[in-house]
Amino acid sequence: MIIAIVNQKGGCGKTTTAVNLSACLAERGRRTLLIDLDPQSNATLGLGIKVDADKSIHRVLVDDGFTAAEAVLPTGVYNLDIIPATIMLSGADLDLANVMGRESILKNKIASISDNYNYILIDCAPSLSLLSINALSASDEVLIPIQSHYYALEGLKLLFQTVNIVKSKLNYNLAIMGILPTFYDGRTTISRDVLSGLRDYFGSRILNTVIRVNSKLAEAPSANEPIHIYAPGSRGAKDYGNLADEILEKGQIL
Amino acid sequence: MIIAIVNQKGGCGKTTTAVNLSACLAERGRRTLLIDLDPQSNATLGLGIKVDADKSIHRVLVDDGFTAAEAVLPTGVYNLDIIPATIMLSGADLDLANVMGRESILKNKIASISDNYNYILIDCAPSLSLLSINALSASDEVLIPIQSHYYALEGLKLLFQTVNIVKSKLNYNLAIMGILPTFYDGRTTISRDVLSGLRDYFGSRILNTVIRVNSKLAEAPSANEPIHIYAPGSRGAKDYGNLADEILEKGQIL
Ligand SMILES: Nc1ncnc2c1ncn2[C@@H]1O[C@H](COP(=O)(O)OP(=O)(O)OP(=O)(O)O)[C@@H](O)[C@H]1O
Ligand SMILES: Nc1ncnc2c1ncn2[C@@H]1O[C@H](COP(=O)(O)OP(=O)(O)OP(=O)(O)O)[C@@H](O)[C@H]1O
Ligand SMILES: [Mg+2]
Ligand SMILES: [Mg+2]
Repeated sequence: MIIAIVNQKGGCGKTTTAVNLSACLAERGRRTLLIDLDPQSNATLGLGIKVDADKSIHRVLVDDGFTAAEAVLPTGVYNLDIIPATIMLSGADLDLANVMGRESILKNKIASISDNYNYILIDCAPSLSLLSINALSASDEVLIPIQSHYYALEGLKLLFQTVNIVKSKLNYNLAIMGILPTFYDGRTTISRDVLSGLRDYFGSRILNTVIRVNSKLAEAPSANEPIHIYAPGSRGAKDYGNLADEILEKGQIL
Repeated sequence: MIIAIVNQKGGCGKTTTAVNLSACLAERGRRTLLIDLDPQSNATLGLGIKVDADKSIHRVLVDDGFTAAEAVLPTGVYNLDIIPATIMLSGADLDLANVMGRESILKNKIASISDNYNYILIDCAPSLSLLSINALSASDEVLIPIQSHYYALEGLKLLFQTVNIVKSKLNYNLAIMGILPTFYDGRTTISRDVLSGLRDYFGSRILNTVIRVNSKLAEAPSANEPIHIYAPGSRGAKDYGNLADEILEKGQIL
């Protein structure tokens, strides 16, 4: 299963979800690949991956002769591999602008390795540009992290419109896995109000798991470790463990 | 003085700073204009501005015959005007891609109204695309909000490189006003570590004011009010008031 982690709102926990959910799926014995599709390369940084400038996702996208398999690196976490990003990726929109079938390059390139993994997760930049469209057209499901804040609600309309366009024009398989509330702080009215608003409006599309605010999640990247290794007893480790279990259960139902 | 609020890292407090700093400058008697240059239009939303789809910053940029003055709207806060954004702005990179002098369109368009204001603040999207370059080339100073987190540090190198390129090729006036630590929570080691790391590395380029975590700042946009009106006694109101005072003092020195 290929999961795109998308939301054009900045700072809503996309990378933190990509890194920690993929690590928790790997810990539960699933072969997992994390693809960093954000020029900021935060997922690559957060796992402490040293990247050969010439062997990143950027080259996979722009160089027909370079396969996805050649860019795969181990992460040090058992069962978890990564295709890293570098800043070169910020040129992708221009590099790919005139390429035939530019929206489906990632889909075609990862087809050759997708059988090697149970789960592939794609971390996206805070935008709905060509890179994020590539992620949506390559994926089976979309996971949408959303902060329990007011500004976060506004962008959802556009995000759903974009998903529907990709679904109708590029990838009719694409389904919404769910909306993941992040940065939840039960002590504040804004968190409680936004969460109950989300549940009223989106019903079962809101995942059961809620990611609570937890400073250990902000610390773990500086130790280059996913949360279940950096702070196994923390709220962050419990919440991302619950998320992995919820996603594995959803997968069962099919 | 024209100030661009820029950082390609998502969710670091750009919009919260743009809205609340401009409101605090207005409260201190300065004629202030806020320009929303982010297609997410969070600054427009956060002040509850109703926008005529055809009279936003997008039209100012793409329509030679439409002046900046025609797009200016009152905000309901005394001394504070806004040029709002709509989602149309997400097409700007493509709309302007082949226009002569595309990096300096904003600079030329706001020249005709800049004498009407003491301060003009520009809220940017979480990217270093053509819109943010337009903001940098139109500005006198750059204000860089940065979360007290690990991922936030990584993008600074690229941001400084971009500022230097704009300074050498488009706007030799451009100076760095300072780095503004946001989401500071003195109870967590990550906040304390990152802040002391920032002060060691950047010295006096780090502003004295630190914006502390405060849920009132996340609540205020849902009431369409800046923080000094929504919660005048809150930490957020104090911190953004201090920031306005620090910037006014810096202006004095010149
Ligand atoms: N639940 C949480 N509790 C506390 N801190 C968190 C939590 N989730 C993420 N963070 C921290 O908040 C910051 C923003 O999260 P993150 O970088 O994952 O968001 P993002 O959506 O990937 O951002 P961008 O839009 O820039 O890609 C990071 O510094 C991260 O460490
Ligand atoms: N000091 C603070 N304390 C608590 N919440 C805050 C603070 N500053 C901002 N917020 C909230 O955090 C979220 C992110 O802030 P904001 O939207 O201003 O960041 P941004 O950099 O403009 O994001 P983007 O990259 O999407 O433009 C918002 O929901 C905002 O209300
Ligand atoms: Mg990210
Ligand atoms: Mg913003």
